[in-house]
Amino acid sequence: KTKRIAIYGKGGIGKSTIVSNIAAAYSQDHNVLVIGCDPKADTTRTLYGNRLPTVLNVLKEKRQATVDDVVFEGYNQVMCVESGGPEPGVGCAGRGVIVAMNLLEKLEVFSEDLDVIIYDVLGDVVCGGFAVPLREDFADEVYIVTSGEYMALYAANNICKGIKKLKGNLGGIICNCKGIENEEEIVRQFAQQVESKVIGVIPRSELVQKSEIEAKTVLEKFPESKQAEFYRKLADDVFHNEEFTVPHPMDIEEFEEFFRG
Amino acid sequence: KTKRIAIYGKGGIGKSTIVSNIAAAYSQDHNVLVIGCDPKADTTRTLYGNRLPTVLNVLKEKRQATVDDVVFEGYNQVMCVESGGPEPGVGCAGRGVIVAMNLLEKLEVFSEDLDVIIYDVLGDVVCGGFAVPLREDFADEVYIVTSGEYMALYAANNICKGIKKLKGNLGGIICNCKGIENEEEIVRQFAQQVESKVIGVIPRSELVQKSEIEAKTVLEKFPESKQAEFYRKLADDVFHNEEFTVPHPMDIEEFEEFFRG
Ligand SMILES: Nc1ncnc2c1ncn2[C@@H]1O[C@H](COP(=O)(O)OP(=O)(O)O)[C@@H](O)[C@H]1O
Ligand SMILES: Nc1ncnc2c1ncn2[C@@H]1O[C@H](COP(=O)(O)OP(=O)(O)O)[C@@H](O)[C@H]1O
Ligand code: SF4
Ligand SMILES: [Mg+2]
Ligand SMILES: [Mg+2]
Repeated sequence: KTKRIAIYGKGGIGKSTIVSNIAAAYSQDHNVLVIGCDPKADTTRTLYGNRLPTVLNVLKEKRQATVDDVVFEGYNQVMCVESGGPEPGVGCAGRGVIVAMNLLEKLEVFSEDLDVIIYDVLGDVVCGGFAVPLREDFADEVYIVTSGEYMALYAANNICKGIKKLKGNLGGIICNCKGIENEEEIVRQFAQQVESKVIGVIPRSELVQKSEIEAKTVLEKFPESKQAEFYRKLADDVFHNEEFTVPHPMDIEEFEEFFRG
Repeated sequence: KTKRIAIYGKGGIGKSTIVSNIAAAYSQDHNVLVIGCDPKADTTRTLYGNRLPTVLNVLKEKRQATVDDVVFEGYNQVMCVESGGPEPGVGCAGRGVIVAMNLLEKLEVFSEDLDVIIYDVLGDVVCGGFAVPLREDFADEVYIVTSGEYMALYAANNICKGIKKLKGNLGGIICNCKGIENEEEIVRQFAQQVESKVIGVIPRSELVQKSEIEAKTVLEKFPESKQAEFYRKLADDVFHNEEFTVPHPMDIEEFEEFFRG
């Protein structure tokens, strides 16, 4: 059975870095499809080596798009798709996700022999197209990327509200460290408060920038590094995870209290 | 003529801090109305001393809301409103802004004897309700808050796309420093690239946290400080600004080039 995972988190928190590196880890032994659902359209850059044409942009040029117009093969045969977003100020920012999901369904991309599908989804607002991987039959498990910072945890709590509303399954919280004091403990307490768990901790590392500059993942550029090992471990723990919860988000007073305490 | 200003920027960049402090600066000699258009609903906390009831939440309880249900007087008689946002996963995150604008119009709040109206608007996505202060007859001038970081400038460039699309007037870029190397220069070059200017630079300061913890602005808690002076200067430069441009946003390749260069 295909493992269908959605990764959510505040913009800039590190979703694409984590998604591309765990996809690279899975690619050793599995058929993987990565679908970028962030208007930034840069989830797959380090897997493909370049920015992909987005589904939205392809459909502006071609009325009948084929699989080869929107699905591209990257590192170790990871399949890559970027939804894209409309021009700012023109309709719903999440429209690209809706259009991409419909097209991939129509082109029967989802019925391929895939072991893992990973959605990388903008989490600053949980609405419109950005709620689609949660609400419709696209992803079975959700993981939230956060750091110990207020803004990241606020967004994580908001995403928990969305998951609960849309009856999704929260598999766990991924701590992508920013170097905050006591960061791992703060994130563990947050996970406990929302009735989930920390499924992985990824340290801050220069190797991320060094590989990113060459449009590569850490796994490709520095396969022997400790950082690559952290991503492999996370990939493994997510793959074998069987504990899911409906999160118990904090209301605003509880959240402020939690952060001050 | 009432000065009607919208402040946009990436979530967490410092909009509310800047909006509340320049409102406090204006309050000396002017009638000011501050309208929070961020689902976080915390723009006015340091002006009122507490979190305000949001328009959306008030309308859940009362079908006929009055001015006193949604407009609250804070520091130095600054009038405060919070739009609020719907529960994540339930409809458009910008719905609170639309509902609040309609209610304030109906209650004739805008026809009051106001010198300055300031909108604090989420800028991670420029769509739905978040585009309303740009597209409809609510604000005449837009200012974008950014730092020297990639994510903040990416969002600023996106907001420029929205302003251009919706034919808004960009008054300038406000640099809220994060302590990045060469930050002011990076932001000046960005402003030049999009055919705008830097209208103010606000240093990073502990006084922000120290006053925020007491739900006060820097102007209220530390009126004699250098930081308060920076906010007063910005308020002054914005108030007297008469140069507006339709921004010239960068496309994605130009933006990547700009940031690498
Ligand atoms: N563990 C890490 N260590 C160092 N830098 C990181 C790490 N994770 C992410 N980054 C950096 O943070 C920035 C944002 O990461 P990204 O994955 O693009 O975020 P998102 O997809 O959530 O917007 C990138 O420039 C990336 O290089
Ligand atoms: N100039 C500054 N110096 C230090 N901290 C700041 C400064 N401006 C903002 N902050 C901090 O950054 C955080 C986010 O600021 P805020 O104004 O709430 O952002 P936004 O309204 O854009 O989401 C706040 O915790 C605030 O204390
Ligand atoms: S639903 Fe969300 S993404 Fe769509 S227009 Fe509204 S705020 Fe924007
Ligand atoms: Mg990303
Ligand atoms: Mg704010």
